[in-house]
Amino acid sequence: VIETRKVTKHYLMGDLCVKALRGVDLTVNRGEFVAIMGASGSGKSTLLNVIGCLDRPTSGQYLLDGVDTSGFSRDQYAEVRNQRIGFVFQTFNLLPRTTALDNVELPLFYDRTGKFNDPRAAAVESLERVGLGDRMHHDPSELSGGQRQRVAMARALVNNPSIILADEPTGNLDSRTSVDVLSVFQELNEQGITVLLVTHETDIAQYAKRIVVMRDGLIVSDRQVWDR
Amino acid sequence: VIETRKVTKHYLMGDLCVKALRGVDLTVNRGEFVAIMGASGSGKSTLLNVIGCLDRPTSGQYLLDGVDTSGFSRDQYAEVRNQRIGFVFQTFNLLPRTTALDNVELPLFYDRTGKFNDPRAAAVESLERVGLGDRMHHDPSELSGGQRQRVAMARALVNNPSIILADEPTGNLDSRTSVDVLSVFQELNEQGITVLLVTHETDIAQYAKRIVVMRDGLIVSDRQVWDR
Ligand SMILES: Nc1ncnc2c1ncn2[C@@H]1O[C@H](COP(=O)(O)OP(=O)(O)OP(=O)(O)O)[C@@H](O)[C@H]1O
Ligand SMILES: Nc1ncnc2c1ncn2[C@@H]1O[C@H](COP(=O)(O)OP(=O)(O)OP(=O)(O)O)[C@@H](O)[C@H]1O
Ligand SMILES: [Mg+2]
Ligand SMILES: [Mg+2]
Repeated sequence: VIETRKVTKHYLMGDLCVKALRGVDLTVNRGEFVAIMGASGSGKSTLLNVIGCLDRPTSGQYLLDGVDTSGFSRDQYAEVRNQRIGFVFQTFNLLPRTTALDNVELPLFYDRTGKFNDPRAAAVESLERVGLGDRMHHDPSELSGGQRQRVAMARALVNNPSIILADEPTGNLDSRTSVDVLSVFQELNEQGITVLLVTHETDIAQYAKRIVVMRDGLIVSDRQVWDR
Repeated sequence: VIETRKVTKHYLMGDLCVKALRGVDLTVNRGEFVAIMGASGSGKSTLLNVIGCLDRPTSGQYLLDGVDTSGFSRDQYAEVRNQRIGFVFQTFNLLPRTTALDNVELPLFYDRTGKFNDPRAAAVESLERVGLGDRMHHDPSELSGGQRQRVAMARALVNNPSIILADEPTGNLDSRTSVDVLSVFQELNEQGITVLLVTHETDIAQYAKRIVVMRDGLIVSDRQVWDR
């Protein structure tokens, strides 16, 4: 369902060229649960942004469901981001001065498939699933770091995406809350949803069935996880 | 050096009262290295904000170096924040559209002690110490999550504070980079600097000499760490 071929991403800063991705080949099949690990600055978020259609590669190809994304129009990119992919950002990206409930409900206003006849109920359920049933009317400045992280997760899941991309979703969570959140991802994966999870913790990566390790913009290891 | 007595912090939201801190007694002596752990929402950041003079308690007292902070003027609060305490925020709080170097140099402009005759050199050294020597001219949007976290750290350390308060400083860092960053804290602690570190990872907490655990706005355990 996800296939990158020799994807590179270069940033030009004056006469310096920062090579965030240097030729990444990654194939993920529908229903897989993949953890992506690697040092700070190794390119994990950049790769996730390309896969989530938030950024285009400098060179190389990215095929989503077998279709080359370089041909996409702005509308097609938006449709992928709003309906097919749920993205949990490393820096949450919540709307300030907007309650958790409204933040989570927002993607449903963009949904034109008509399958959400009660967006408010779907948002409430999504927040309850990550343990925030009693924090729905707080805005981000009235929430703890881990609570904001979970609002970002609830928002990513609310429109039942077929692919979930999560960038360090447990970075601000204690182990008990992390386990609760990861079991949500596991349940969704058992229902056939594809999950890509960036994490720097090996305990968290163990929840996945495959671990990909990056270093300096390249994939250096890619193996199945046994004995989960 | 730090002493809280029955500190509470309540947030009023309509007719609801959220009790983030419910009576916290914590005494930290000069030169200690304390880790604070606890579930998401248990009050760790709120406690750190009170200790860092970023927020006042609803009731109870907070004594810094034996002086009751409730008597402080605005200037005294600012002087504590700018000179005595280095704060690494859970959400970094960097200035956008401002390079890492300028972000780190900023606290030195507020310093009126005259001890920094070369603020730029001090900022460069602080960034190099956290491994960002080659990212100094990037602004936050051009940095990875873990790099932004380290800029926040470099900024907190640049004016040689006598107390460091770090809120999840390794939440976005891989284990190798975390070890590098924690050894910076350990070195500073060996020079006599008091360190309070909020973390949700037990591996990280092991670098401290004492671990305090919070739950629902209270301290539920407080013990020394042996066999480091
Ligand atoms: N301004 C506010 N108004 C209302 N409630 C608040 C406000 N700020 C924080 N809270 C609540 O106070 C509680 C403690 O928050 P705090 O940020 O201290 O938690 P924490 O232990 O740092 O959590 P985390 O590990 O998730 O960062 C949380 O339940 C949060 O929802
Ligand atoms: N807009 C940009 N301009 C220049 N360099 C950039 C830009 N965005 C990212 N970079 C650089 O690209 C590299 C990869 O960044 P990326 O965010 O993918 O890392 P990461 O693996 O997610 O790191 P972390 O674990 O710290 O979040 C970093 O060294 C970063 O400094
Ligand atoms: Mg990242
Ligand atoms: Mg916190």
